[in-house]
Amino acid sequence: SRLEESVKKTIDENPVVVYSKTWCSYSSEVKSLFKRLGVQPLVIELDELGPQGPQLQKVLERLTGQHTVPNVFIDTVKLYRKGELEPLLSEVGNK
Amino acid sequence: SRLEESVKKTIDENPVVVYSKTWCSYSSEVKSLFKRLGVQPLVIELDELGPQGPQLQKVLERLTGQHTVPNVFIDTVKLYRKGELEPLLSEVGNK
Ligand SMILES: N[C@@H](CCC(=O)N[C@@H](CS)C(=O)NCC(=O)O)C(=O)O
Ligand SMILES: N[C@@H](CCC(=O)N[C@@H](CS)C(=O)NCC(=O)O)C(=O)O
Ligand code: FES
Repeated sequence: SRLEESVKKTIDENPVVVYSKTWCSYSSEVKSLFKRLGVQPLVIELDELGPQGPQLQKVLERLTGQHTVPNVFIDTVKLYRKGELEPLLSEVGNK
Repeated sequence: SRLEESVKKTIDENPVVVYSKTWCSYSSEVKSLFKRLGVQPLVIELDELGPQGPQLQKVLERLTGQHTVPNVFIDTVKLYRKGELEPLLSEVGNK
């Protein structure tokens, strides 16, 4: 479907993607974690997309088996090529 | 209002009350915490009440200043009279 293709494109083009909801505390924690680690994810707030939000959530479930938020995609190869993987791993290792 | 009176009555008649949402992980954590502590709260799932859910959430905000879930009410005097306060406090102290 068109929506499925756009999700794959989003994940493909961005090293870190977080599908989130603005009022969800688990989602907030993941977003602050990345901020603390100096990583700038692409954040997609599913509750701010009107009727497309639930549709996106269904597409994510088809693609990943996960129907919950936060839904996090990390492209470690991309991060490595940007030189951002090692800093991320060492900081995570320090936590 | 009638809804406000019914909330006050609920809190008055039950030593522990949790206003919750079924799909919210913070709410789930609070419910499991009480379960681990051997306390049986009255749980009200705001997302299972149709249009009354958001209305209740507004009443709770009027009464407590808190508009988020989980919204937890503990009547320590009632728990003490039931002999449930000391076990609760000692178990919390052990965590
Ligand atoms: N253990 C999972 C919990 C995920 C979860 O239950 N998320 C909730 C929100 S906190 C959810 O997506 N519920 C269904 C929904 O909001 O559509 C995690 O850490 O990601
Ligand atoms: N720090 C607060 C966070 C409360 C919070 O932000 N709750 C969220 C859900 S996790 C909420 O109620 N958002 C607005 C809503 O769902 O109506 C707590 O621990 O209770
Ligand atoms: S933690 Fe409450 S909605 Fe996610």
